[in-house]
Amino acid sequence: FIELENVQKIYGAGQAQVAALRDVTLSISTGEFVSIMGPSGSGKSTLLNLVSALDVPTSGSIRIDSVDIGTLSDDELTLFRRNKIGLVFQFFNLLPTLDAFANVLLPIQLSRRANQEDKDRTKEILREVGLEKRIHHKTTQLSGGEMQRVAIARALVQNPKLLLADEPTGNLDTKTGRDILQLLRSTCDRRGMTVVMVTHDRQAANWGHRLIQLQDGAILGTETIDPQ
Amino acid sequence: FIELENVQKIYGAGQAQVAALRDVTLSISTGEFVSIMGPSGSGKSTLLNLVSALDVPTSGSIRIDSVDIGTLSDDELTLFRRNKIGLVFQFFNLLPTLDAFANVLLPIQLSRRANQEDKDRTKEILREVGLEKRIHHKTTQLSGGEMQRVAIARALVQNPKLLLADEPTGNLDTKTGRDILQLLRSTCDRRGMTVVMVTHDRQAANWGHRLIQLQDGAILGTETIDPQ
Ligand SMILES: Nc1ncnc2c1ncn2[C@@H]1O[C@H](COP(=O)(O)OP(=O)(O)OP(=O)(O)O)[C@@H](O)[C@H]1O
Ligand SMILES: Nc1ncnc2c1ncn2[C@@H]1O[C@H](COP(=O)(O)OP(=O)(O)OP(=O)(O)O)[C@@H](O)[C@H]1O
Ligand SMILES: [Mg+2]
Ligand SMILES: [Mg+2]
Repeated sequence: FIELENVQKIYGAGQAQVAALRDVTLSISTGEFVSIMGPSGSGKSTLLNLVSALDVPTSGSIRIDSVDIGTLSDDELTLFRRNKIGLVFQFFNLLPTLDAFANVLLPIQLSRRANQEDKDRTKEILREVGLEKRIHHKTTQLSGGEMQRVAIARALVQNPKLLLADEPTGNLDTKTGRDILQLLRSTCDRRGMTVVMVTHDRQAANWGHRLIQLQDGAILGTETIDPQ
Repeated sequence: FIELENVQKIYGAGQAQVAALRDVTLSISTGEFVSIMGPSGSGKSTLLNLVSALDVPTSGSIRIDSVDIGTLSDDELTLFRRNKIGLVFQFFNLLPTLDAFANVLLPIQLSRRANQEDKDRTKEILREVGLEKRIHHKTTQLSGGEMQRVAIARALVQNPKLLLADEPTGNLDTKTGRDILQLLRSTCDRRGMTVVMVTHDRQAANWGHRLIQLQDGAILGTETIDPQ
């Protein structure tokens, strides 16, 4: 489903050049849940930015669902991302003036007029992440972990084929984090959604099928995770 | 050093009222390192906002270094905060157009003209948090964990009497997180700095002298942490 071939990402030039990713080759199959771990600054968020086509590699190619995303126009990329991919950013990117409900409904409203079914789905997914009592709180009236769960609900609301999540439990206590991981894994198993999750927490990584270790922009190794 | 008496914080009114803190009484002595844990939404960040006087309690009193902070004017609060307290926010609050060096130097420049010694100190503290190679990266050119470490360096640069840190290792891998906790604890022991640290990670909490558990805005219990 995802194929990276010799992907490099180099920021800056000359003296201040940083090789965030060096010659990464990787393949992830449909319905697989892959966890990515690695030290701070090792290239994890950069990898997700390239796979979601929010940034472009310096060299190498990325194919998703058999399409080389480097060949798509901006408009095609926007539609591709909107129809196939759910994104949970490391720092959420919620709209501060909207409430939780409006933030989650937003991806739907960007594609078409939301109907009653969409609104029911939005309330349902907010309930699933434990925020039934915070539906009409503005972003500024939510705690850190509550904002993170709004971001997760927004990424799932349109039943994406691919979920890219950057430290989705980083601001959650162990119990709340476990509930979220359970939701991601059961959605993956039930609907065949492919998941790529970056995390610093080994317990969280163990909810995946496979673990990839990244260091200084290169893949150190990959291992199968025994069912927990 | 810190005394909270019957502190309440209630947001909103009527139907949507939320009691973020309910009748909290707490005392923390000089040079103590206190860890605070609790589920997402239990009132941890609210507690830090009140102790740092960035928000005011609905009722109850807070004394720091024998001063009732509720009686200070805005100007007195600004000076009090700048001279005594170092703050690590849950989402950093860095200035995006400045580089790491300028973000860390900022608290000094707000009080007086920075001299060579200040600049050397700024470079030194960035080295201590492992960012000697990122000193002149702008905030937008840093990873999540690197931004977090800039925020920690900024909070420590003026050798505060009190450090308030909201999930300071939430975006760090285990090893980098341990280095930061070591730095906080050794600064606490060496200089008698009082530390109040909110965390979701029990391993991180264990670097403190005492653990306070918060739930639904109330203190569930407090326990001494055996030296690790
Ligand atoms: N301005 C506000 N208006 C209404 N409710 C608020 C406001 N700010 C915070 N809250 C609510 O107060 C509660 C406590 O928030 P707080 O940020 O202190 O939680 P927290 O313990 O830091 O959680 P987390 O671990 O998720 O960061 C939350 O349930 C939140 O929804
Ligand atoms: N625009 C940029 N210009 C220069 N360097 C950059 C830029 N963006 C990121 N970097 C560098 O690239 C490296 C990889 O960044 P990335 O955000 O992928 O790390 P990460 O693995 O997600 O780290 P963390 O766990 O701290 O979030 C970092 O060392 C960072 O300093
Ligand atoms: Mg990152
Ligand atoms: Mg918080």
